[in-house]
Amino acid sequence: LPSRASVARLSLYLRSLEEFARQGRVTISSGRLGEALGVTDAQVRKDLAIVGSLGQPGVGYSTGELISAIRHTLGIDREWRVALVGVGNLARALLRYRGFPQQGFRIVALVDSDPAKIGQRVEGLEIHSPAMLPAVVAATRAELGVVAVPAEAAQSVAEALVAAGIRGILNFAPVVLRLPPSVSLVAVDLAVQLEQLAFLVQASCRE
Amino acid sequence: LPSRASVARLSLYLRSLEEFARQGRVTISSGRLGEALGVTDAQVRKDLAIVGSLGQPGVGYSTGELISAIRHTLGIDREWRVALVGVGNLARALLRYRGFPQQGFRIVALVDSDPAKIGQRVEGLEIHSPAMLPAVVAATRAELGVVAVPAEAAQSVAEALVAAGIRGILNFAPVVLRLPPSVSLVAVDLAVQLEQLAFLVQASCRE
Ligand SMILES: NC(=O)c1ccc[n+]([C@@H]2O[C@H](COP(=O)([O-])OP(=O)(O)OC[C@H]3O[C@@H](n4cnc5c(N)ncnc54)[C@H](O)[C@@H]3O)[C@@H](O)[C@H]2O)c1
Ligand SMILES: NC(=O)c1ccc[n+]([C@@H]2O[C@H](COP(=O)([O-])OP(=O)(O)OC[C@H]3O[C@@H](n4cnc5c(N)ncnc54)[C@H](O)[C@@H]3O)[C@@H](O)[C@H]2O)c1
Repeated sequence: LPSRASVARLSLYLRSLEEFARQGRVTISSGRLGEALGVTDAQVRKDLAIVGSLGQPGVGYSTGELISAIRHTLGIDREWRVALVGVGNLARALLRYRGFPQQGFRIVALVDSDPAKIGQRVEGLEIHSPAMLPAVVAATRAELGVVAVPAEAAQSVAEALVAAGIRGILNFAPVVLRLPPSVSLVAVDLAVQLEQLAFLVQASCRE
Repeated sequence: LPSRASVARLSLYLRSLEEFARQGRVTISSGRLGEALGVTDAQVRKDLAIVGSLGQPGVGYSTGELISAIRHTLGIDREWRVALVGVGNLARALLRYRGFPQQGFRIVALVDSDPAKIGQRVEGLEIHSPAMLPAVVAATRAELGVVAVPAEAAQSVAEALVAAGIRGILNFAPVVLRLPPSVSLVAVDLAVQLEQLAFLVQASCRE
């Protein structure tokens, strides 16, 4: 099994490759792919061997073939149905973000505990009450869950998603969730991206 | 200069270390730190040498010392002032997110082109028109910019931020920005996090 770090790199290679494909590049070298991301040529080749892709010496890799091999390794050559709990500001931005359906992620179920929101429709989906979560997950066959509620509600919401049969959770709330090892968990903290930016800005000041 | 990948790892070590510190662990081994993130012991030690931290054989590293060394290397042992353009759903979620001030990022300026929004106040900040961007950036001494506008407006907004003196841009819009090499750029695509989750879920199905 590739490490989390190499899987994260695969997502970044995918974006670069999709941009190269948009520019009409049919083949790409591991050096060129690595340059765009600050990854060594040797590391790129090691990562691409994981997806089963072997470049032709002197020619490089086929951009199209690499894209489909990476998509297959990541498991995004199919559709994933997503249940979203906590329909606030963040959720509304995620619902309208075209980057999700482009990679095969479809939000199919909305749940919120605010009585004023239950029954409303957002982007064509009805907002259900938390009591309806098991029924909604079953009816929509949702497989992934997004936790977009305040910190104090996140643990109980995550447990309810797991009880409803969800096997993977994307957590935005600023708390560490404690979940059984059979459930996959990815936490998002956008401050990490700002830290990366701060590092680059202060590093470029020093030069 | 450390690579982007190792800088990204520093942010992740920081989160793990802050969680260990909350649990009262005064020292930590490189192996234990790597385990939490799926990074090899040797890679952790290499990364921590960049921040100038050397563990004591058999004892490990001081959690507190590592936290301040990483914060110093990342450049987040100080406050960064941030200008945010595009005060829509995503921006409102970012404005209320406590994870930013916790790491020293303070949003100090808001700009939006919607006449209905200009002059309103959100989280204590007034929304200014795009024409006011240079004056607002100068008055607030903002150093970083967040682009949270629709795709078609993003390039011109980014150029306006650079012209106003901003040296680093965090881009949420789903377009590749073309900026001078003197400007640091980090792009966010939350679909990447969903891909990581999809990979983990399908990998655990196979076991
Ligand atoms: N990780 C990041 O980088 C990041 C960035 C921004 C926001 N956030 C976090 O995302 C979360 C959502 O942020 P927001 O700005 O959209 O908040 P918000 O207040 O606009 O929305 C939260 C929603 O959750 C609902 N809710 C509360 N308790 C619930 C429960 N038990 N069950 C179901 N729904 C419930 C509320 O009714 C509300 O609609 C917060 O935890 C915030 O800290 C994280
Ligand atoms: N990268 C990701 O993971 C991710 C996730 C969610 C949303 N997004 C993107 O973030 C952006 C914002 O999303 P949202 O849901 O908050 O959208 P939104 O429509 O709610 O907000 C956009 C705001 O930008 C303002 N605006 C438009 N043109 C402008 C201009 N030229 N100058 C200043 N302000 C301008 C609008 O008036 C509006 O207030 C979109 O591009 C969206 O695709 C990215």
